[in-house]
Amino acid sequence: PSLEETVKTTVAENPVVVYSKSWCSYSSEVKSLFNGLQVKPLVIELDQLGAEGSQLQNVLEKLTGQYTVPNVFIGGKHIGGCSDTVQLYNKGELEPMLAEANAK
Amino acid sequence: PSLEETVKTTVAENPVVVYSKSWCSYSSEVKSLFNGLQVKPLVIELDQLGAEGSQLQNVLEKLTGQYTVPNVFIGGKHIGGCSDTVQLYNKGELEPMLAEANAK
Ligand SMILES: N[C@@H](CCC(=O)N[C@@H](CS)C(=O)NCC(=O)O)C(=O)O
Ligand SMILES: N[C@@H](CCC(=O)N[C@@H](CS)C(=O)NCC(=O)O)C(=O)O
Ligand code: FES
Repeated sequence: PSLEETVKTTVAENPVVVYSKSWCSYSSEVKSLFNGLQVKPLVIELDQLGAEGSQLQNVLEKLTGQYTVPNVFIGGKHIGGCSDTVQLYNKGELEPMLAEANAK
Repeated sequence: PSLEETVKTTVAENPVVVYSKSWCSYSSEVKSLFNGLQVKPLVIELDQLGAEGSQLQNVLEKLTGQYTVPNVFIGGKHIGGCSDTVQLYNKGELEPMLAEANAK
């Protein structure tokens, strides 16, 4: 499959997916937000995939308009970055989304 | 001069110095904290210096014990990262330090 199909399958088959960079504090913040909610996201560290990492980042930009990390999906839906996810949490909208996606 | 001497001279001669990475949100946060206080730090983007960037990062670790970015100095004194600088600000201790270092 193409990288694009791989991303589409990954986000469809996993309740929560975080495309991340291992040394990035914003990526760590969103990972610990999910861990605090007893959710185990599928985490893909783009910086640990060699050349495929930057290819994936370009595919994510094409599919979502977002090049930056962290890039978060819940229930197959593109959520955005760290600030978007934190905002949803603060508005009480994140947990219902996680429940609906059977992430807990 | 060695890279170590260069760093020592840079932090001694500039009131506020931020070693940063241009695409890092924590680095941007600390830069905007200073800009909001009408302080223009000397910003060194480690990712824009080629091989010297990672050498500088190693020298900073040797001199300060801190490898991560942002790496902040005020009045020649090592402050720490983004969270350290924000904490000092929240405690009301950052502005007096900036005034003492003639940063404003
Ligand atoms: N507001 C966004 C900021 C995202 C952002 O700027 N991420 C940086 C790293 S912290 C990035 O991806 N920079 C480009 C790159 O690393 O390739 C969020 O909360 O996720
Ligand atoms: N708590 C620290 C966190 C610093 C940190 O982990 N920085 C990351 C980037 S956000 C880093 O330098 N990682 C290793 C690297 O990028 O070389 C701070 O507030 O500055
Ligand atoms: S690389 Fe610094 S916050 Fe992401």
